[in-house]
Amino acid sequence: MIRLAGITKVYHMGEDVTVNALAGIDLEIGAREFVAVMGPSGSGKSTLMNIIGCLDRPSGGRYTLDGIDVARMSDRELAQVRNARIGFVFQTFNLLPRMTALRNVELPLVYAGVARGTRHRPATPAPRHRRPPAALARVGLADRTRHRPSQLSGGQRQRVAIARALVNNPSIVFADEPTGNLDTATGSEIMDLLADLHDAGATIILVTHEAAVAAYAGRVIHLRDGRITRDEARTPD
Amino acid sequence: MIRLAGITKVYHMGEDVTVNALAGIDLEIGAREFVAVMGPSGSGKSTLMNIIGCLDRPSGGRYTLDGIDVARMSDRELAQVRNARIGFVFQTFNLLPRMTALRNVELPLVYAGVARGTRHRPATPAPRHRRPPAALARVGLADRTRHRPSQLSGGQRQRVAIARALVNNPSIVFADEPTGNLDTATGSEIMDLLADLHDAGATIILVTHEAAVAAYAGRVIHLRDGRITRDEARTPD
Ligand SMILES: Nc1ncnc2c1ncn2[C@@H]1O[C@H](COP(=O)(O)OP(=O)(O)OP(=O)(O)O)[C@@H](O)[C@H]1O
Ligand SMILES: Nc1ncnc2c1ncn2[C@@H]1O[C@H](COP(=O)(O)OP(=O)(O)OP(=O)(O)O)[C@@H](O)[C@H]1O
Ligand SMILES: [Mg+2]
Ligand SMILES: [Mg+2]
Repeated sequence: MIRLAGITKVYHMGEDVTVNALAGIDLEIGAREFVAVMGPSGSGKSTLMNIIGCLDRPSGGRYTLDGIDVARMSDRELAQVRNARIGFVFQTFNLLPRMTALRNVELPLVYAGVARGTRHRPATPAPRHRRPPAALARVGLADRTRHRPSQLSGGQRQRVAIARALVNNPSIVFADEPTGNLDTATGSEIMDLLADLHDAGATIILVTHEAAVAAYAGRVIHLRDGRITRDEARTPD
Repeated sequence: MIRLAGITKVYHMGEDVTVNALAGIDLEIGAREFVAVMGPSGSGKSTLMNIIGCLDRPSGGRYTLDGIDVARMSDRELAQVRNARIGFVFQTFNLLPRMTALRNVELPLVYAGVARGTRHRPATPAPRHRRPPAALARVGLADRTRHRPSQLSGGQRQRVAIARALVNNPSIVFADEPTGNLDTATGSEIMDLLADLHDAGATIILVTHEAAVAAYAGRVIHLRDGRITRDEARTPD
């Protein structure tokens, strides 16, 4: 389903400085897998996630998603894939600061054209429209829907980012350190939520530095200096 | 040294909604202590840190720092205390996006008047001026000084925030989830750095959700719903 061959990502900074964020990645991830990506700070995990999640383009190599060469997709086609199939929880949340939690979670539905009606098109039937409040309730934020990001704790912002990533029922979920700002109990609730989605058929790819979180995955990939150093199936506990 | 009595923080959101972020905190922290603050997401940890760190004012109660009632300090006096004595690592880093890592770390020195010379005053002697590069090297970012935050990984931004907090040799270090975005090995290096500062006489107050991080502290305080539920001295390992 996801196939990377010789993927590189190079940053050129003025004065001859080159950063090889990814130095040749060969990787295949099948549908319905649950993969954890681990590795030192700066080793390329977020860069890898952004490329697989169609948020960034590689410098070299080939990425095919369900047999389609992603390099041949236009920006618009990439955006459509992202909206329809992918949910992305960013390491730094990336919430819109002037919108409430609820509005932030509604946004993917608006982009996918399934939110409120417009004068050209009636509103989508209720079940879909009710998703944002339900998504926020599922991450324990039913009483924070009207808060803006600056009025939320760090872990609450992280959970709004998680709810936003899941509201469109994505078939592939990318989660970059989804429990980094959460206490252990709340983190477990989030991991149970991801495990439920996995059971329901989603592919989950997450970055974590915590062994307890990686334990939910069926496979653990280790990165170092932009390369994969280990790729092991593990028996889920 | 730090004394909180009946400290409250209340947010009033339109339409009769009140959030009691802190609901009555009584707490004393002495010089040279190493304290870990733990508790569920949204329980008031960052709010408490911001008040003790003189970044925010309580709604009620009394906070005395070295015998001085902080409520009686002007904003300018508070800023001076912060710059001279306090280093703060924010949960969401708060780096200036258009400045390089080096410039971000230099800022506290500029505010404290110890950076480069101006036409009114010669530059401060070299040892202080060399602090920003040394501070960045100590967190493993010697080769990232010219990167801006958007050109850094999540954990690298976190480490820039840590270097910035420590560059002024603060006597009180506040660290809000300082290892949340770091792999275990890098996280240990940061904790060793904090332990060294503690040995050298600093007071360390940190928020964490990881037991391995709290293990460095001599005392662990638990918050829930804006109150302290447990306050235990522990034998450092
Ligand atoms: N400006 C604000 N207006 C309204 N409510 C706020 C505001 N800032 C914070 N809160 C609320 O105050 C509570 C405490 O927030 P705080 O950031 O101290 O929590 P925390 O313990 O640091 O959580 P986390 O572990 O998720 O970082 C939260 O429930 C939050 O929603
Ligand atoms: N725009 C950029 N320009 C230059 N270098 C960059 C840029 N973005 C990222 N890098 C570098 O690429 C490397 C990989 O970054 P990436 O964000 O993928 O790391 P990571 O594994 O996610 O780290 P962390 O665990 O700290 O989040 C880092 O060393 C970083 O400094
Ligand atoms: Mg990252
Ligand atoms: Mg917090």
